[in-house]
Amino acid sequence: MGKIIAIANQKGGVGKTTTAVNLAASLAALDFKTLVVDADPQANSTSHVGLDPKEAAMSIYDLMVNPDLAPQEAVLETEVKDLFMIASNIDLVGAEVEMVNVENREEKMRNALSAIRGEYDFILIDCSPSLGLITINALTAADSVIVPVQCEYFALEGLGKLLNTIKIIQQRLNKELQIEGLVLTMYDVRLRLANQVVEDVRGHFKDRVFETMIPRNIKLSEAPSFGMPAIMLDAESKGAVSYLNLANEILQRNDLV
Amino acid sequence: MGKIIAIANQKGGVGKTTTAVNLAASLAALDFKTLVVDADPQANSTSHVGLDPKEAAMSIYDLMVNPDLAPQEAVLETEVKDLFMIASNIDLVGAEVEMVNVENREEKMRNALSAIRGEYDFILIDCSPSLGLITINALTAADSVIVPVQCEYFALEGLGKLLNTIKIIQQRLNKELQIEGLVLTMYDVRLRLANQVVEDVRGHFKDRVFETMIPRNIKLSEAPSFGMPAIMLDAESKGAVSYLNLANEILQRNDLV
Ligand SMILES: Nc1ncnc2c1ncn2[C@@H]1O[C@H](COP(=O)(O)OP(=O)(O)OP(=O)(O)O)[C@@H](O)[C@H]1O
Ligand SMILES: Nc1ncnc2c1ncn2[C@@H]1O[C@H](COP(=O)(O)OP(=O)(O)OP(=O)(O)O)[C@@H](O)[C@H]1O
Ligand SMILES: [Mg+2]
Ligand SMILES: [Mg+2]
Repeated sequence: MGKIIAIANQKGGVGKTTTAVNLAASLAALDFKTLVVDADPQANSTSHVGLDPKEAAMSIYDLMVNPDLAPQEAVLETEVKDLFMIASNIDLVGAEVEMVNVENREEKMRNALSAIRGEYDFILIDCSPSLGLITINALTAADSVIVPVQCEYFALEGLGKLLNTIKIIQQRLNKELQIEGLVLTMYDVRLRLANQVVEDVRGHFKDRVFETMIPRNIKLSEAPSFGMPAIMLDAESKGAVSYLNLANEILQRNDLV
Repeated sequence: MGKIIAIANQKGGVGKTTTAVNLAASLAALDFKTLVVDADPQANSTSHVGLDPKEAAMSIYDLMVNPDLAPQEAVLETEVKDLFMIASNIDLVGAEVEMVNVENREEKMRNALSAIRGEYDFILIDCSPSLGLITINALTAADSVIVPVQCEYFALEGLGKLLNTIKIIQQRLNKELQIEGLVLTMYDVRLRLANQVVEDVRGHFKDRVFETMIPRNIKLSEAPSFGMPAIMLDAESKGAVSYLNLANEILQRNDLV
């Protein structure tokens, strides 16, 4: 019974896409069948695994607006065994306005994914930098949420708002939603600011913060230009290893290893 | 007659807020009276200049939904002489859905700013990482747009969509809208990827790219935690100097120096 995890933070550029793709690739490398759903109209996750959003016959947008479609039709294979993708589409930009008067508009993604969740061990949803309808759909569809927190000052400011939104979703739309954890990203041990942010976040959120931190690592930012996760570009790199460690930590927390 | 410049890019974390605040502070340091409008519900620009969005009596949201308000009432002083701010408000998150059936909803910000533009030499609008209604309002209100482009792979992917959106705005909502320029941000001369992005962007967009590049510089990311622009934290830092150079380049392009 696949676990659905949303990767969300309305702050831009904190490592949501990098986390979604590299964590998924790590879980796949550990033989867990994993699906990434690209719920960001920028379609960065789709291109990060080497796919072209324009070539996808169907996207998560189609599944949300047309419940008769079989979600399996939207699933694409990637270069990585056990890693699959449902692509994004630019039409997601208009979905919020299009669905203004639609009943249960927050549950469209949950309904779309319910028919296929049993075929995967994990389903990771990459969200856009916003708390709008599509991200709310992802949080309503998810069993838990991973919050990437960049080791920068602005990253702290937005956390309160995000956790408030998660509380509202838990009360009104998805009682089961848990916080899988906060993951510190782009950590540079040499920077005083980064160490300050780590101290603040661990002090405030305690064991809800993963032990594993993702260091700033050039292979993580180069991998998308090759259309592959970092584990395929350079499995020995600090970036790839850190995401493998994160995968293992999540598996332990879920008693799967 | 103040020039209104939108700082926009739907890709998250590329340096929109850092550019809006530090460019504005540099223009103010050169004795140009400058107003920053924070059109991002994250309110990062507002806190970057040391203000608390919750304490602002009025925000850009109020001016947009209530045309009878005098925009001067929303203007706040900052620690920097000649630098002023109109704060953001979390209510911006709901504006897109609230204004679905409102006539001329794309022109609300332009109308709100028209009464005060004469009082400033420059008005910079910090946009959120999206191409939704608020960013469209900013592009409709603006005379020109500055596009921060992070020296990373994903930054290139989104440029096409942004430039398409700008073309549509020029055709339908704002014929006068020009591209002030693309500014390369977080440039690290040691990284092959960064140099590749610089080459690609300069090759493709030629003289629409500013000569001035903004280097990755720790003072730029520390300054927000002190509630001030980098020029106040450390005017000699590479980050502060690069934004002063950008200000001078823009002034030259506009025959103001
Ligand atoms: N640990 C890291 N080390 C180095 N570069 C990184 C790291 N994590 C992410 N990056 C780079 O930083 C940029 C931002 O990361 P990413 O695009 O994953 O963030 P995001 O939160 O998905 O952004 P958006 O808000 O636009 O969706 C990308 O160019 C990415 O390649
Ligand atoms: N040149 C730079 N050198 C070092 N750090 C930088 C630089 N420019 C921006 N930063 C830092 O990188 C992060 C992202 O920058 P910023 O918040 O300005 O981007 P943004 O485009 O406004 O993000 P959003 O899409 O969330 O609005 C911030 O923590 C900022 O302090
Ligand atoms: Mg992303
Ligand atoms: Mg910003």
